[in-house]
Amino acid sequence: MKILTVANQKGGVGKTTTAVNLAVSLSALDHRVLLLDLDPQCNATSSLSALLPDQPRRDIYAVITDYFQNPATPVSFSLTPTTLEPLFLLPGSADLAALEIELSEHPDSRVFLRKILRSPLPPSLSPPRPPSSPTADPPLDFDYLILDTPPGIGLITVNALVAADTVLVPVQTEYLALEGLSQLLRTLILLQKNFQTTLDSVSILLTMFDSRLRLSRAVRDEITSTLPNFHTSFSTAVCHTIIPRNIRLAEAPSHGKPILLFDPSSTGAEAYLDLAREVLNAESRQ
Amino acid sequence: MKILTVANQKGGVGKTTTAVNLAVSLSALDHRVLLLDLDPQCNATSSLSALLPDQPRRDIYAVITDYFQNPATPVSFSLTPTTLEPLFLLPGSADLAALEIELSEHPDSRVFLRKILRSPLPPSLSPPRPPSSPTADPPLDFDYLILDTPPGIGLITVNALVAADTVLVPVQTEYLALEGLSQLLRTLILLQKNFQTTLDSVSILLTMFDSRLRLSRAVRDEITSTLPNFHTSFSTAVCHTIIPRNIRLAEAPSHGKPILLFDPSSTGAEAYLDLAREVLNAESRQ
Ligand SMILES: Nc1ncnc2c1ncn2[C@@H]1O[C@H](COP(=O)(O)OP(=O)(O)OP(=O)(O)O)[C@@H](O)[C@H]1O
Ligand SMILES: Nc1ncnc2c1ncn2[C@@H]1O[C@H](COP(=O)(O)OP(=O)(O)OP(=O)(O)O)[C@@H](O)[C@H]1O
Ligand SMILES: [Mg+2]
Ligand SMILES: [Mg+2]
Repeated sequence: MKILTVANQKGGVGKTTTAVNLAVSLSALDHRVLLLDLDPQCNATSSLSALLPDQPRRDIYAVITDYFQNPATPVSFSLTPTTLEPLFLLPGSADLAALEIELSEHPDSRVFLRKILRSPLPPSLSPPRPPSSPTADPPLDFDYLILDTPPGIGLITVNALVAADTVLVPVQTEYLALEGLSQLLRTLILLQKNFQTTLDSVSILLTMFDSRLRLSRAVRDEITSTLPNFHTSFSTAVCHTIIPRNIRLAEAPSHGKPILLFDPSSTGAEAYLDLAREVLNAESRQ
Repeated sequence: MKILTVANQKGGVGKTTTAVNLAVSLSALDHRVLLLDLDPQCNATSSLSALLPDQPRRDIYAVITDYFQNPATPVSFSLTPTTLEPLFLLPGSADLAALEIELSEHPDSRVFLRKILRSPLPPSLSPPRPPSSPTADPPLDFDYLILDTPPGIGLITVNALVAADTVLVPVQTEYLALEGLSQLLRTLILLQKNFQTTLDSVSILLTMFDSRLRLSRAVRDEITSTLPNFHTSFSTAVCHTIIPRNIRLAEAPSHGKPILLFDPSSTGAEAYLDLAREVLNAESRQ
């Protein structure tokens, strides 16, 4: 099971769009995927609203508070199935915003998510039987956990970075998004030192790229030339796949569908399928 | 002196672009303006880097920690002048991110900014003499304080909302930015009740608007039709000015200049001058 966290403290760079569409593309390529919505805005959850049952299951806030109230008993996830077998969701909650204050003094405040996700999976993690095959016994785990995070570097994002095997950093190909990149890499180095993270790779994903714009090309060239200067114990690379600016990606959430179902022939859908294949290839090479 | 806070928990909607270019446009129309960068990313500060002296003055973090360490003595701001005469800056600091944890238990944790900005202005607030007129005695206050805030609704943003007379909410004309709007209005109502804020108006500013796109038009129509349903004790309205998507606005920060100096004839420069006039008109009507 690989934990992939999508993060960037800069706002509006395509974190949610990437987490949702990468999760869907990986499950379309027959991998068992759990998408976790760790943003109080719940944008990942609403981006898939057309694929969810009417009664959503437990949300991430309930799972986290359960862990703190009953640390000795295995956490019960009772995940939300989607109409896209084998994709499951742990929905977001507006109450997550309160956690920053509630937990800031707790000794586990930066590692609780890693403990929740990595502890020996209790039987209750086994997702509910997919509606299509009531008799099959669902497997106990997933191939990928994809974590969508809020902007900023608050407690929730720190937890998601500490829990990650891989961090995917969407960077909008504009100047202000470029500025924050070195700050984020320094934060990752610090977290690895302080919490012995299992982080082995950081990938920069260029998003909203418009090859006609000088700015897009300039930012792409700047990132590909400066990244090698960062000496880290984890590997850093720029994804081969580049996500183009494609209005269909911005329209899809208003229909509650991922791009693969909203407009499968769009450049956005193709790009996220390419990204999924690149993620799968990277893993098979390790 | 009017305190105008630019805020929206959704990331990447044009908060910094609006705070910087509105502050510059108001000062170009001969008003004394102080821009405060409350975002640990310091994007507002870097967007004006070409107008700043080599040695920046005290930053916002130094001012806030000074207030907490020496509550009895007047705060010394020593503001940073810019090459644009009546515009001054209180630069941002990456250390702001630490405040969320450091101050969360303090009794003043949500009102400290209002106290710092509204207390009888100590002589030290008087901005340094503008380089061009060493003998003139600078006035003690400003016509406008413009506050740029980070994404999310953390401690810093709450403080900026509690201190505000007016809140300007940039909303990118896309679906996910629309979703968070009602959550923000509910937060403002709650803050007004709990902290007796002086908030008298909330204005929604449509940004990155592309009239050729169905999505832009649909989001604009949705906002203008649903806003009147929000019954609040402060007035809410959609700004008459709409900021178009204009690549020059995204290029300007890489030159450290506001749009008015980077490309004065661009649609972006015209729109922010229109917005400044609209803000001035709204005030003269009160
Ligand atoms: N490649 C793309 N082409 C066009 N629009 C895009 C693309 N990727 C994302 N968008 C749109 O840009 C906006 C910002 O994207 P998104 O919300 O995914 O960013 P985010 O980093 O998750 O934001 P936040 O910081 O608020 O969590 C959304 O309206 C989204 O629909
Ligand atoms: N009207 C516009 N047309 C084109 N690009 C724009 C426009 N307004 C802002 N931008 C660009 O869009 C990106 C996001 O804008 P900006 O950084 O101002 O948003 P923000 O809300 O301050 O983001 P954050 O949530 O990270 O603080 C930036 O790259 C900016 O240059
Ligand atoms: Mg998001
Ligand atoms: Mg900003």
